[in-house]
Amino acid sequence: MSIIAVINQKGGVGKTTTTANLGHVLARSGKKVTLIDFDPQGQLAVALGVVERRQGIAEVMLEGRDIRQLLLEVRENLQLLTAGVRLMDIEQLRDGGAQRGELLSMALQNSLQDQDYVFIDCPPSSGLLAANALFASDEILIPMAGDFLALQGLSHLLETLKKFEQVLQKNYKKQLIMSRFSSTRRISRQVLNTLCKHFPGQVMATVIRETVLLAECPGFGKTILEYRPGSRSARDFRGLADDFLTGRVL
Amino acid sequence: MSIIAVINQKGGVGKTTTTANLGHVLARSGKKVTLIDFDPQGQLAVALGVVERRQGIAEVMLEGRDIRQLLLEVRENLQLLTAGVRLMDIEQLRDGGAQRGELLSMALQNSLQDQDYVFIDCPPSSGLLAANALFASDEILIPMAGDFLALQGLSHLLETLKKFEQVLQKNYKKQLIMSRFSSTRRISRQVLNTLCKHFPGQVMATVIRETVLLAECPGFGKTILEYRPGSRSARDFRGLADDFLTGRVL
Ligand SMILES: Nc1ncnc2c1ncn2[C@@H]1O[C@H](COP(=O)(O)OP(=O)(O)OP(=O)(O)O)[C@@H](O)[C@H]1O
Ligand SMILES: Nc1ncnc2c1ncn2[C@@H]1O[C@H](COP(=O)(O)OP(=O)(O)OP(=O)(O)O)[C@@H](O)[C@H]1O
Ligand SMILES: [Mg+2]
Ligand SMILES: [Mg+2]
Repeated sequence: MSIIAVINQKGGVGKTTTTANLGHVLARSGKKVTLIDFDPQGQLAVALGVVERRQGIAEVMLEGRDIRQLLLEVRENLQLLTAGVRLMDIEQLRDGGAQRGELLSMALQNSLQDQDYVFIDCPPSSGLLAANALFASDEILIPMAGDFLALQGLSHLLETLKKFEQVLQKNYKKQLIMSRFSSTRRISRQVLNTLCKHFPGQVMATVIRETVLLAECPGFGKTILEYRPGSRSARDFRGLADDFLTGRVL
Repeated sequence: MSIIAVINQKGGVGKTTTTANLGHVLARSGKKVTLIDFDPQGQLAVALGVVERRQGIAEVMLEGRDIRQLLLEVRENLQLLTAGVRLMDIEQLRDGGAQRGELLSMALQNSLQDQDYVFIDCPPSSGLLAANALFASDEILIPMAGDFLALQGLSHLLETLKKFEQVLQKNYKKQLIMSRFSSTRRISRQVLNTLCKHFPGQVMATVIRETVLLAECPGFGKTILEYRPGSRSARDFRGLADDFLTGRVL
């Protein structure tokens, strides 16, 4: 079982979109996948068609609730643990010192062992929620949009990750995903070229193209596989899943 | 002097882009404008060409530094107060109870009185930084992208704002800006129609169209007025400034 944080403090780059769609493709291919909505906005649940507020990971971390009772089977082989009602409280925990960063890791201990992959959809910030996700994870996926501010934000993220690796004595496997690529935009191509140059062997081979379909499908609570199974976008995510499983990079 | 929070916890909707470009147009038209980078990512400074890390609003709030010494005149009539090095610390302040939310308001007291407008570029979160911005502001601008998750996130934001208004006994003037509008995308038109239907008189008349120019110009530290003065995008922001000054809504 491997735990993967989908993280980037830059907003709107495609963290939730990547988690929902990559997760679903892997589940369809027979892997056992759990997705954790670790953003108080709760958009991963919405994107998968779960709209009512319900207890989730926050209540496991803060109240010791049993994870098994809160997991929702949202698709075949795909479970969702929603954000819960109190996830925002974790950002403002005052007591507990360094242990505040270990709550998620403790909550996941000895559970989900039957899963192949657990993905954590992170919020666009670098506080205690991000710290908890990083502490609990073995791998990191970094969605990147094809624009300058996303590239500029990456240096901020890598500084944060470096600090974590030093404190935790950990070396994460880090992979970048080009998640909103417009081949007609020079800036998009420049961002991709820059990533390949500075992070050789760490950029996943399949780019996710910018398409209106991915802006529409969360509105129906459907993944791209359900909304437009024959689309280029569905192919993009199938390609990304292959990259993830085989380690194919640019 | 009016203080305006540019806020939306949904990431990547155009908060920083709106603050930089609307601020510059108003300054060009002769208004005295101060912009505060209230996001630890520090992207408002980058978008205006200020790249080195320097002291800013965090040091005013946490160390009592004098605001006048930290203000940068970045364009004619346009001052910038950068994020500073310790802005992230504010999200995790543990002591001080409710006063933790008043630090910005106290820091701005009796300064910037000579300004016409002070805009606060907020981070994509709803913790203590957002609380400080809301406490200090009289008005709120909410940039909205033309996609379903931005619309869904709006209900989350409005819940947060309602709580604030009750606690602070305040009634904010709230205006929505359609900040990444693609007329060829049905979802974009649907989002705009939904906003106009549910928030009559609160959607600013000019929509900011999606254009590669706005994804490029931060890379040169230029606003749209400098990067492509004759473009449709420059016209969009001039129109938005007129809406802001005259109260023109859809
Ligand atoms: N490749 C794409 N093409 C078009 N739209 C996309 C694409 N990827 C994501 N989107 C849309 O862009 C918006 C932002 O994506 P998403 O919400 O997944 O990003 P995020 O990083 O999770 O955002 P946040 O920082 O707010 O959590 C969403 O409305 C989504 O539907
Ligand atoms: N109308 C537009 N057309 C094209 N690109 C845009 C437009 N508005 C903003 N952008 C680009 O989209 C990205 C997100 O915009 P911006 O950074 O201003 O949003 P934000 O809400 O401040 O993000 P964050 O939540 O990370 O603070 C940036 O790279 C910006 O250049
Ligand atoms: Mg998200
Ligand atoms: Mg911003």
